[in-house]
Amino acid sequence: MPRTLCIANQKGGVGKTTTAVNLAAGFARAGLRTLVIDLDPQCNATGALGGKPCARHPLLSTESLSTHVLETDIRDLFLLPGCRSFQDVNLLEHGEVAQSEILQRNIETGTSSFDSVLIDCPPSLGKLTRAALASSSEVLMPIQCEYFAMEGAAQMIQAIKQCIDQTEGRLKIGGVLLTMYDISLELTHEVDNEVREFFGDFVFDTVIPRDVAIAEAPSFGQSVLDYAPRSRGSRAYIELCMEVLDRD
Amino acid sequence: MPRTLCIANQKGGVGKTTTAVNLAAGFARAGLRTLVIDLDPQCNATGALGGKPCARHPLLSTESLSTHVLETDIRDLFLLPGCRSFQDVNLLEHGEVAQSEILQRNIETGTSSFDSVLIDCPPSLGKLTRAALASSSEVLMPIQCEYFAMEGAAQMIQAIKQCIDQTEGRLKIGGVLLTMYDISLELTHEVDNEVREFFGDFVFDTVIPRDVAIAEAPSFGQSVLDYAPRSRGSRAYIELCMEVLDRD
Ligand SMILES: Nc1ncnc2c1ncn2[C@@H]1O[C@H](COP(=O)(O)OP(=O)(O)OP(=O)(O)O)[C@@H](O)[C@H]1O
Ligand SMILES: Nc1ncnc2c1ncn2[C@@H]1O[C@H](COP(=O)(O)OP(=O)(O)OP(=O)(O)O)[C@@H](O)[C@H]1O
Ligand SMILES: [Mg+2]
Ligand SMILES: [Mg+2]
Repeated sequence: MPRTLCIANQKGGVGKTTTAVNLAAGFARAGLRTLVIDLDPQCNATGALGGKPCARHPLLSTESLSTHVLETDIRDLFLLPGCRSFQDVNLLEHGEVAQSEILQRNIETGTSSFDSVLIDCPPSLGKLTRAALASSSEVLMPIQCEYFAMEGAAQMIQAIKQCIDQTEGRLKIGGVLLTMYDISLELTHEVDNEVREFFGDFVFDTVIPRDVAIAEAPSFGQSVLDYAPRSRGSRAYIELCMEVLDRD
Repeated sequence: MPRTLCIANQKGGVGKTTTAVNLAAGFARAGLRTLVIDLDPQCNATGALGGKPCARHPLLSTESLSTHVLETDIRDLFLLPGCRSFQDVNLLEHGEVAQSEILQRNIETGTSSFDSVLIDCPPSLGKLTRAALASSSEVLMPIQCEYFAMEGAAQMIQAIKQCIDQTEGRLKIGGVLLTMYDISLELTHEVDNEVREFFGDFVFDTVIPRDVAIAEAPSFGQSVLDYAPRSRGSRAYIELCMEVLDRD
């Protein structure tokens, strides 16, 4: 089983996709054979890595995962594209337990040839995210330094604890990442203090600064590491990559 | 039937809650008896208006809506709080059609004493958002001036068109709002051009600038109009309010 990180937070727009793509690019650069799985019907991770969404979600298909895995422009980085179709999402969200089990089984059996796997989740705590948590070895939670960030954190932790119980402790909290960090704003420091008080050592030392290079990179189908290698955003994701690899 | 605006976009973190709260405060200031309905299990609109989430979602209860409506610190502004409980959200998301119909019926029958109603939606195109669209007279779509914004726009329009067909044209597109607009970023101008090309006259003339006062206001349980009346953010939401009222 590869190291499988679930990038999740029910709050929208906190940097889940951005973190999945750029952290994966960092792992690939460190020589790890890495797969990004796009579980969000918005398919942002698929677009950011230059892929096209599938008509049917590969995780629901009976064919082996490897038939759907795409190469990206980055050596050692591969993509399992997402699917915009609501039937599939609805099928996963509303289907019987069996559907989530298919998803879990496909993730577990289809990823053994990789060293690391990152799953980009939609902004919800529905069955898709719960199935992703259940198939992962750790959860990484990006948090924006804004007021609403803390409101949903307790709920997110509750859902993670439920998953940890159900998987008999296989899932652990990989870490909490502060994103879009703006050192000049008092609000940022206030939320930073609150997050560190609530999460303690789970919070990564590395924070990701707000940097327009990070927001521009996906329009070129590149990670920020390739698009703007000397930017603060790129350096921060490389630093985060080192810290995550250290925590293994 | 009051004018009922559904504030929706499946993309996360684009300013749905911020727009629902501050636009509602603008309507109340213009003398309209206004209700904010919090349909998001994150309950951010509830927190931003100083309310507490309910144990059971008021829209699913058999009691009349008015028993759950709360006053806020703002004259003429009322709140129907949200509910964090997943049972209710799951019930709405997974339940039979009947559940969505209860929601729709409760919105339609319970809001007749108001002049305007704003519904804050979660970042998804699931049954909750679709039921909200079906109970509204118009949909207002906040869009962040970032690359991923356009990726999901076409899907959102498709879902809105489906709703317009199902409600025999009662729902119309109220407008598209550009949020977190940063005039100094080239990315902002690029996305602005793309959005106006795609949506044409639906795009409001008013854009909401990125302004930290907007992000600080909810931690004081206030709208930005009350928290920082001379800020760019407050002026922009007042301007938007005038433009929305003009479009009626
Ligand atoms: N550190 C950063 N600096 C500047 N912009 C950023 C940063 N991180 C993310 N962004 C931008 O902010 C927006 C939100 O980020 P992203 O889409 O990754 O969040 P998300 O949590 O995946 O959203 P969703 O909840 O919709 O899935 C994107 O437009 C992204 O480019
Ligand atoms: N114009 C603005 N300037 C600065 N910050 C803003 C602005 N609009 C919103 N924000 C902040 O950006 C974050 C995202 O906004 P908000 O929570 O309203 O988006 P949302 O679409 O409701 O998110 P979700 O998809 O999670 O429901 C919040 O922390 C909010 O305070
Ligand atoms: Mg995302
Ligand atoms: Mg919201």
